[in-house]
Amino acid sequence: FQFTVMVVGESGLGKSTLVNTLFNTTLYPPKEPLPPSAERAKTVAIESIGADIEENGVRLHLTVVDTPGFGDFVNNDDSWKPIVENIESRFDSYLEQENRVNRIKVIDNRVHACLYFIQPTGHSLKQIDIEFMRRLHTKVNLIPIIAKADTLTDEEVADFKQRILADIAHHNIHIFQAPTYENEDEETLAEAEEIASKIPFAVVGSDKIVETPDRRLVRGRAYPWGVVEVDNEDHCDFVKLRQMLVRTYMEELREYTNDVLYENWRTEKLYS
Amino acid sequence: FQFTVMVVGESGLGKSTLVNTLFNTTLYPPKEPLPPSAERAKTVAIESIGADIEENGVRLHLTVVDTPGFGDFVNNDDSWKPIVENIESRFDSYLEQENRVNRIKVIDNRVHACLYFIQPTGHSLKQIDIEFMRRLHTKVNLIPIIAKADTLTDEEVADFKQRILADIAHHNIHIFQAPTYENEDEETLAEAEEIASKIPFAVVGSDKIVETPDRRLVRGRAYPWGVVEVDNEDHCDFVKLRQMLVRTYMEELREYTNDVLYENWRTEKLYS
Ligand SMILES: Nc1nc2c(ncn2[C@@H]2O[C@H](COP(=O)(O)OP(=O)(O)O)[C@@H](O)[C@H]2O)c(=O)[nH]1
Ligand SMILES: Nc1nc2c(ncn2[C@@H]2O[C@H](COP(=O)(O)OP(=O)(O)O)[C@@H](O)[C@H]2O)c(=O)[nH]1
Repeated sequence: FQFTVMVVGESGLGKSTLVNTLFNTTLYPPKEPLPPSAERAKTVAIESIGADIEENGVRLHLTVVDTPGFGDFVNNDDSWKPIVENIESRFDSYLEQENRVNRIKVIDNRVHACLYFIQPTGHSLKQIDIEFMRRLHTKVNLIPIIAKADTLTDEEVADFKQRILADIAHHNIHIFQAPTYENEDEETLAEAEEIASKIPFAVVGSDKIVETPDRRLVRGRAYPWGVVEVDNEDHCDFVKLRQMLVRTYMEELREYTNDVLYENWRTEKLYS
Repeated sequence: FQFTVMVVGESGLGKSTLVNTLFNTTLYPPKEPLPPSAERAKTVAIESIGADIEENGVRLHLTVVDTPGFGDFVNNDDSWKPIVENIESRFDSYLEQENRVNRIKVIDNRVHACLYFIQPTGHSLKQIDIEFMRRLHTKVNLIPIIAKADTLTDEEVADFKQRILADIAHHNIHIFQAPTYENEDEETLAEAEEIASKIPFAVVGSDKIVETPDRRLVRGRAYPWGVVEVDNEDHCDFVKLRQMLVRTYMEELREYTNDVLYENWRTEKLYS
């Protein structure tokens, strides 16, 4: 089946690295650094990259939609526009397929989740974060994540998460909340709550294998003062993000997109 | 005597922490986090904070000029303007004092150095960095520093420094280069070269004392995977920045401001 995830955040927040880490694949090859004289983009671009991968024995076609340029200009007014337009054009093309007489094979390339990367300032959300999320939370499942979380101590992560959630609540922004079902067993409910309690996930990404001081080989980042391990839950919430996105909630993300976000858009379109 | 340093960079790059670390004083008290409903600034502000400190047995009046709001808006067009205006108004007030008949006590509150904080993206300079530096390098001694350098591995720091210097060269930006004199001894020259080779300094700041795994008490940041030490030259260039700013070059920074930057501005003003 199809799963489309969009990544949004300013350049240098580790987006490409995180996508590679999440799907354990070099979806994004290492970047060739631009020469200083290179012409810099003037508007937000929308680029897609696809791959067939297998998760939990399930084969899926993964599409990652990148949004280079977002937040990178001196003036970022309306930088959310090309992104909203892209999401809605996918709704349009789905509606068109649904409306065909002969609906043999509907290809669902709607955006099922949007990973929004928050710069680890340690203060609170930036203006651009709030502007973006306000415009997009009714169109796509928003999953805000704290980028490069190895910049923050445990205490700073806890405070930062609290302030981010306060900002989100204050601006009435709806971020993706995994639904819980009454008929689920204790263990699944506990796991769902465990995941929910970590939002926004503070993640570290790495496509490199490094050796820890006690000689284990892990995915991580090696600093002179120690090694951050991506898959170590005492170091960051990467495992939780992966569980939420890939193992536990891929189905819910697609259903919510179809049953709620797309339906609301379709209804609005009919009556506008 | 008077020493005035300006700090510029977007919110959350550790500017207040670094100032406290540099002068070993709580010049900036811990920030009270703003509530989500707080009205956010709309323009760049200029705020000064002063303190009498002693460095190397020399008493000096230190003024730190902060520029909250720079780079923080969705639209940062012209965010350099209030900063350039502030620097020039200080030139104006110095010129006015010089022109008085009775020049008893001239107070030099011109900006002697500007610490420009670069976000540790790992790629290259952002548009706003280039825009700012192009506008200010002829008005003030620019000292670019890589903020929160504990975000970068040793290899990433080396690559990032190279690309930053390439960007700076490409745009003909003049950053402060400490002058070297022919009559200096071998040791002083070697020290000067050692400092110059680290530019732009990759710094880590901390006003907290933490304990290292081998039980030393140091200024630093404690992570689950290790302790970054501010004063450890294998961890960051903080010591070099401090040497350049406080021990070695405070005199040169003030002289260059007076003999070159101010003089050029004064000449331009006379002929404009
Ligand atoms: N500290 C830290 N650096 C990271 C992390 N992930 C990636 N990086 C580094 O950040 C730089 C930019 O990463 P990249 O994935 O290209 O960012 P993008 O521009 O958002 O796609 C590279 O030097 C990466 O090695 C992370 O989790 N923590
Ligand atoms: N990783 C890292 N965090 C830092 C560093 N210096 C300060 N911080 C943290 O970054 C956050 C913002 O620091 P602050 O000094 O208020 O930044 P400012 O907004 O630029 O003045 C705080 O949580 C600091 O503890 C540093 O060198 N490295």
